[in-house]
Amino acid sequence: RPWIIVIGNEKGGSGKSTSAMHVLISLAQRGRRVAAIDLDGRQRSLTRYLENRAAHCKDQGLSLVQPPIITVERSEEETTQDAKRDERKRFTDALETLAAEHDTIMIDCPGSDTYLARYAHAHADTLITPVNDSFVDLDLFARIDSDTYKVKAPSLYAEMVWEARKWRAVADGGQIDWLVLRNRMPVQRSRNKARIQEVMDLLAKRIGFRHVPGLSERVVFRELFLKGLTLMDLSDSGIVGGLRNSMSLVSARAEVRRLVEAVLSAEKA
Amino acid sequence: RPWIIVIGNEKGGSGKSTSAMHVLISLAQRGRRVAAIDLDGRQRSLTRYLENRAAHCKDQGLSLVQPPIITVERSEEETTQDAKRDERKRFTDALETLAAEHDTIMIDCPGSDTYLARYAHAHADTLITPVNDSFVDLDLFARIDSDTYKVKAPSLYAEMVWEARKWRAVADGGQIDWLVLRNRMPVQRSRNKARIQEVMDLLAKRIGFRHVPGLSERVVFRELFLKGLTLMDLSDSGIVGGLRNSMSLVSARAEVRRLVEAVLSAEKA
Ligand SMILES: Nc1ncnc2c1ncn2[C@@H]1O[C@H](COP(=O)(O)OP(=O)(O)OP(=O)(O)O)[C@@H](O)[C@H]1O
Ligand SMILES: Nc1ncnc2c1ncn2[C@@H]1O[C@H](COP(=O)(O)OP(=O)(O)OP(=O)(O)O)[C@@H](O)[C@H]1O
Ligand SMILES: [Mg+2]
Ligand SMILES: [Mg+2]
Repeated sequence: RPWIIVIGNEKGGSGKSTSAMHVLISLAQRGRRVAAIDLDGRQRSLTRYLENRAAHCKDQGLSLVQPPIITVERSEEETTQDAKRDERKRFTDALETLAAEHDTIMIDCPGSDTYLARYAHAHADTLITPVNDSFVDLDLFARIDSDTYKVKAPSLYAEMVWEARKWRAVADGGQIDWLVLRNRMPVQRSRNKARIQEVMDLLAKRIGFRHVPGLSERVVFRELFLKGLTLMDLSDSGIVGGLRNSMSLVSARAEVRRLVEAVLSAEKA
Repeated sequence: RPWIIVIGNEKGGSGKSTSAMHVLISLAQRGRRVAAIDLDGRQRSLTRYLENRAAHCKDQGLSLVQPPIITVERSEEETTQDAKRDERKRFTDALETLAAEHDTIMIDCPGSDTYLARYAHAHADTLITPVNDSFVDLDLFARIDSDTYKVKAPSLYAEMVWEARKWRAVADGGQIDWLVLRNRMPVQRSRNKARIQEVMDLLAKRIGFRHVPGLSERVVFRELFLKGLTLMDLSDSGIVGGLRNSMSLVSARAEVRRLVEAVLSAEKA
């Protein structure tokens, strides 16, 4: 059975699709037979990103790695029970279709609490959760004391992952290796950034995840979507019309590489 | 009947709750009888922000404006029809409860496409949509050509607002004044920022919204959540333990003030 990597965080805009695309392409470039499943049947950001890539390659006569993707549509069933059964089936069908020809499957979740996302979490070998460098986002992990910055209690998303881990343990005794990374971190040092680092390290022990090196706030992450490119497709001078700051590009690529290495070490585990 | 302001964008993490809190507190400080409705029954970011504010004021003996908020819980009904009826009722009850004592009601929407959010959009006098300075976010407004940056076709969220406008016109002949602002813009000039500005100005004409001055990427927006404070609660030197860069604080406040003025000009219209 393939290695299943889920990118999850019910908090919207934490960087799931952006991270998913960069890890997906990195793994493909390293020769893995990797495919993707998009569980965001409405916004389909990862699907759109790959569609843009295919169109750009066709236009420009480029041949870049192009992992296949299955987009799981939302159920139209009228009752909750029927919708859940329908979604479980769609998920399993997508997984089985891809498992036949791929050893690694990356699953991008929507930015809200859906049954489909929960079901995917329960199937994860590796769960990757990007989170904004922000106490607003951390509120989904735990209630934090506003004076001492101590962890008062776990919160919604931590509880959801806890549920998924129990579900998984019951199903096949498997474990979920949970990697959490900060995204859109300010490049310069800031007191907020230092505080969030400390809180994340505490939460890692308390909630049970690995706090892995994250990604900085960089305009380049937002520029590449229309052409379906990732940092790993660019040379150091940047294909994208001469990117003005190749130092930033080199640092950005190093950050993605460190994330991918953390993910690969999860596979060995 | 009160002035209804809806903060909406189905794309997660675009800055709805952050903008909602800052506009809400600004209006309260200007003496309006304003209250809030939180339609994000699960994450409740705006509710949490105001809870933190109340707790902080109590701890520190501060007396800051404290607008009331009603959090609309998600329906537990088993069929789609029943859930919709239930949600319409909860929405209307919240609105009527607050309308009795307030002339302005601000409604924060969740970062996903829900019936409750759509119903709220159809009741808006003024709709405020923050969007990340990013082609990933713009994909929800329109398909953009990756070479010419021309608008190819409107997309999901633009269509949703179009539907809400039709619904509103049929219901009472009313119009929705739609304000769209970019959020988390890089402080420095960048080519991506300039391009997005142009695309937004084109979309404004084509889709029918006002492109209003937005908010820059600033760590301070993320630091204030735990104590429930906003930029408007801080003096120029910053209550929050001596904020190191008061220039940035002054500019940040000017940006919020410009947004609030754009919102107030919507009320006159
Ligand atoms: N490291 C980064 N630097 C700069 N911008 C970023 C970075 N990561 C993500 N973004 C931008 O932040 C926004 C949110 O990213 P993305 O869509 O990947 O998040 P998401 O978690 O998949 O969102 P959703 O919950 O809607 O699925 C996008 O506009 C994206 O371009
Ligand atoms: N102008 C800004 N500068 C810096 N950080 C910001 C800014 N605006 C928002 N943020 C941060 O971005 C993240 C998303 O903001 P917010 O929660 O307000 O968005 P949202 O649209 O309400 O999200 P959701 O879709 O989950 O409801 C938060 O971590 C917040 O602190
Ligand atoms: Mg996404
Ligand atoms: Mg919100």
